[in-house]
Amino acid sequence: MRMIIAMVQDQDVHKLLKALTEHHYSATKLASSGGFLRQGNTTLMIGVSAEKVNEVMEIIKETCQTRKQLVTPLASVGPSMNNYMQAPVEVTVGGATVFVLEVADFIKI
Amino acid sequence: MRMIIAMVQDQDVHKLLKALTEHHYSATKLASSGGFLRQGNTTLMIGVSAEKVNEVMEIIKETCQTRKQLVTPLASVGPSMNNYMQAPVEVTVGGATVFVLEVADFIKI
Amino acid sequence: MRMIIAMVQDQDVHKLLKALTEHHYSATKLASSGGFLRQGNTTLMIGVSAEKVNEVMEIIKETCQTRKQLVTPLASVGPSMNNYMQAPVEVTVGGATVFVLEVADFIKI
Ligand SMILES: Nc1ncnc2c1ncn2[C@@H]1O[C@@H]2COP(=O)(O)O[C@H]3[C@@H](O)[C@H](n4cnc5c(N)ncnc54)O[C@@H]3COP(=O)(O)O[C@H]2[C@H]1O
Ligand SMILES: Nc1ncnc2c1ncn2[C@@H]1O[C@@H]2COP(=O)(O)O[C@H]3[C@@H](O)[C@H](n4cnc5c(N)ncnc54)O[C@@H]3COP(=O)(O)O[C@H]2[C@H]1O
Ligand SMILES: Nc1ncnc2c1ncn2[C@@H]1O[C@@H]2COP(=O)(O)O[C@H]3[C@@H](O)[C@H](n4cnc5c(N)ncnc54)O[C@@H]3COP(=O)(O)O[C@H]2[C@H]1O
Repeated sequence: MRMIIAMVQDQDVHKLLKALTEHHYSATKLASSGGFLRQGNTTLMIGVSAEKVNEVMEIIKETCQTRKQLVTPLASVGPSMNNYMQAPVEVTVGGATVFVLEVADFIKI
Repeated sequence: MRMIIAMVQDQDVHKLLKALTEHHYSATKLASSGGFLRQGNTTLMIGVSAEKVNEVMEIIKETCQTRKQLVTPLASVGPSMNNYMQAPVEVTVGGATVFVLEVADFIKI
Repeated sequence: MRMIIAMVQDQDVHKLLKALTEHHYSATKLASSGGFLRQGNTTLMIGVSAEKVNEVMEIIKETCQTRKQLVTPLASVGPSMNNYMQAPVEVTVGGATVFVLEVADFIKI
């Protein structure tokens, strides 16, 4: 058994969950946010048998896209109100960041 | 050390946390939702020494119940307003889905 | 690759994420709550290469503090309105509770 932990963009979650359900995979969704952009994203936990990990990875690749985002860096805010606004920077956010962990035991009650 | 990750139904969380605390177990609660029903549930993370896993599983079994839920499947919504409503279907939701992971290191600061 | 799962107090999250970003570490934030105090806290997931775990632990130690909290225990509420209020108790909440898990596979899409 493996636990797949995938951080994906909110826009792809509906499509990904639909594809997982059609392939009879179960998943649990956690609302999360990114440490750098501090924006909302989604973390999915997907428990699957070891030989199914590759198929789930294919489904994630097909449904989750890379996107560019314009971000205004957290400029150091001066004491006066007319903050020094830096020019926006383009950041590429990947389709998914995926960790696969081994599961020592799996129990359904 | 083991990390127990348990997806349980919201209705059982209070009872389960109370029982865990009475047995001097610590837990962290995450609001989550199911990939299939898209309804709210709860994911608990419980770090315990390896020889205590069975006792925690007993506590989960005693406090978390299986329930049946009536669900109206996501019918394909036609262009007109009189959606084609499928008959509700009964889905059984288990008391808990539990993953036990090995912990390489545990540090309290 | 290791997955660091750290439960920290909300007050330290901004400082911790800033320090992690400055050291080019990525993290994902989950809103969580404690099983005992039932109060909000934060769970961070930080995926790092195995030889960087110690440096991340140092950053957590420098930014996350232990705090004392006054808590009124969940007194057994009698049928009348004049609840029996127990005297508040002081509880020490640690700077961080950290689990390090081994990662079998890491994929970026
Ligand atoms: N110090 C830095 N300087 C410049 N650019 C930086 C940066 N840190 C991150 N970025 C960029 O910002 C994007 C969003 O990162 P964020 O931390 O908000 O959101 C992240 C985070 O929630 C999660 N994530 C990525 N790597 C992770 C890791 N090693 N551990 C835990 N979570 C991770 O996946 C989301 C998307 O990550 P992705 O790598 O595709 O995309 C990242 C990356 O391209
Ligand atoms: N391998 C796994 N990995 C990660 N999380 C897992 C998991 N197995 C279960 N879970 C979590 O536990 C919840 C309850 O699952 P259970 O199997 O008892 O109860 C399930 C099951 O009886 C049924 N179900 C799930 N997928 C189905 C499908 N493709 N077709 C028909 N019924 C399905 O619907 C109930 C609710 O499912 P839902 O996804 O909303 O909510 C799931 C999900 O949040
Ligand atoms: N083994 C574990 N597995 C999963 N999560 C864990 C964990 N150990 C700690 N945590 C998480 O870290 C938070 C802080 O724990 P800490 O031990 O520093 O600080 C704790 C501890 O000093 C105290 N405490 C916990 N359980 C207690 C009990 N049964 N009796 C008396 N004090 C307790 O209350 C503070 C807050 O606990 P709370 O549960 O609200 O919040 C916990 C919980 O969210």
